[in-house]
Amino acid sequence: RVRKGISVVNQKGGVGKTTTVFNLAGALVLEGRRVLAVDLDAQASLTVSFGLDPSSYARTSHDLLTDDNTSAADVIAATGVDGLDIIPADIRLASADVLLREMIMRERILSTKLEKIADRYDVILFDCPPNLSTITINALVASTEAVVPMETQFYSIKAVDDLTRTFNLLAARMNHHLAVWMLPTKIDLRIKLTKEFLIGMEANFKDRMLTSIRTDANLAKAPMVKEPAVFSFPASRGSRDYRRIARELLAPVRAA
Amino acid sequence: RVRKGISVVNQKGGVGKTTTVFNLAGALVLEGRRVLAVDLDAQASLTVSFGLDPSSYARTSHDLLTDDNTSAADVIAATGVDGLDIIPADIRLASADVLLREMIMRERILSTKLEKIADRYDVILFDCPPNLSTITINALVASTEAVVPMETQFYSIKAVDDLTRTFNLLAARMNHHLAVWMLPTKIDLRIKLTKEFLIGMEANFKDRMLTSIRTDANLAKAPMVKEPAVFSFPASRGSRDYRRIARELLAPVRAA
Ligand SMILES: Nc1ncnc2c1ncn2[C@@H]1O[C@H](COP(=O)(O)OP(=O)(O)OP(=O)(O)O)[C@@H](O)[C@H]1O
Ligand SMILES: Nc1ncnc2c1ncn2[C@@H]1O[C@H](COP(=O)(O)OP(=O)(O)OP(=O)(O)O)[C@@H](O)[C@H]1O
Ligand SMILES: [Mg+2]
Ligand SMILES: [Mg+2]
Repeated sequence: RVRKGISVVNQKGGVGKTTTVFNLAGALVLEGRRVLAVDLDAQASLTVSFGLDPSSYARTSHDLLTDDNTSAADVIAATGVDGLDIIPADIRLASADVLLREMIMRERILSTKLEKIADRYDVILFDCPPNLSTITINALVASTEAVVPMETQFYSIKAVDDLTRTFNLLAARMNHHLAVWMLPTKIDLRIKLTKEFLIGMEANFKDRMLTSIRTDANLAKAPMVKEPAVFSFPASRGSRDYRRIARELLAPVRAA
Repeated sequence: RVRKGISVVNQKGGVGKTTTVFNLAGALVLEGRRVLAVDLDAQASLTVSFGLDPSSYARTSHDLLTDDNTSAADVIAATGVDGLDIIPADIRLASADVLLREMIMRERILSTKLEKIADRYDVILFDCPPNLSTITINALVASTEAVVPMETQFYSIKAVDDLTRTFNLLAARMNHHLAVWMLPTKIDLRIKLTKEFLIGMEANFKDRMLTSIRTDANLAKAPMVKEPAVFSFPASRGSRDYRRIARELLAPVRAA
């Protein structure tokens, strides 16, 4: 396993997975860590967030997962930010799951290949697609921790239940235990429903809760200027919130 | 084909697909139409929106897609709203795509099975998962139209490009032509970025644009009371907006 592999995961769509990886990666670099961000979504949202063109890469995370002759070193690319590399994704990932199902040790492909470059990075972040496919399982198996972005909305409850079942399955079937952190996103405490929902989350997840990410238009703007908010909007709420999360995830007391 | 089959589709997550199917279905019932809503997402967000328990059904859309002996009539269930039925989903859909890939005529399974009950409904709505899998293709092939909910955000541009490629592929490979409508969601014109984005969308899609759905907390609350907003919050912005969309989609001039 990587020293510190963190999957940012939730099969519910649009909760802020990519926004979290993009901005947390920047925040971890500001904490002096060497970071690799892995884009595992066919939409390649993380890749385009850095202003990169998914179709410009001969090999991407699709090849890393489905081609035995592709190593991690073959697909690592620069992001333009010192100390932060990326493994880009492309649209072919949309049908990778079918190819993966036929492969032996299909859940451990990422973990095995990333071990070879593990010493080059302090943290590896995985941006997962909005599903619980073999690709997402690969990220979880290669990780020591999982961060679950959650909106304060009705559909989040069932999403977390389904996700918890997957974590329990990994522990039972593969003896793979993750430290799981909940990350409330798009938080606006002026909205009554949000406040009530947050109180429920805190009662439910107790010391498994990271501090909330507040709603901030600058987080939606950052990919338009191709830089995480910690660089493009350093004084913004969003930047401060992700810097705090970076410190929370690095704090020794947090290591499960 | 069904007289009027509408796929609500966008591989970008969290843009308002389920919210659109849930509330548009209610609005179409108020227009006097008999409606079937088909849940094709493993998250079963649409199923739980009506207060239904996905695990309480012996057979769901998963079986309709993967089991030759399951007919549409076998999986149709009541929603509690007169004139509105549902085909529920369940978590097993998460691995249905792999089973589908092995089947002959895999893209036409839904279309063929739904033809048998087509005369019972005026409109069939499909709530698609956040990907462009064989399941989503099945919905598109069974449809005459596609509604694409879009947020006014950076990631929407690439999402629509990728989606348009899929529509073009269907037309070229299967001679299947869809009337495609863009539906701006979560619109708040007080936000400058939203206004600018909307102007860009209108210039780009011209007469393919439906009227916007404004941001409305009641739309997020409606699934908590298990009834579309047109019934649970009839005076709300969200309810009015979805009633207008229902009329726009039914208007003869719209029929592509
Ligand atoms: N804290 C926040 N404040 C404001 N906007 C946010 C925040 N977090 C995310 N967003 C916006 O919400 C939308 C969804 O976020 P994002 O695309 O990161 O979610 P995701 O979970 O990666 O989606 P998908 O399931 O499609 O991969 C984006 O337009 C993003 O800019
Ligand atoms: N017009 C709106 N105003 C306010 N909230 C909205 C609106 N439309 C959708 N929402 C909220 O945004 C969130 C995402 O919507 P929804 O779950 O319908 O999207 P989706 O595209 O179906 O997501 P997925 O990709 O996970 O299937 C939900 O919490 C929903 O309540
Ligand atoms: Mg994403
Ligand atoms: Mg949905």
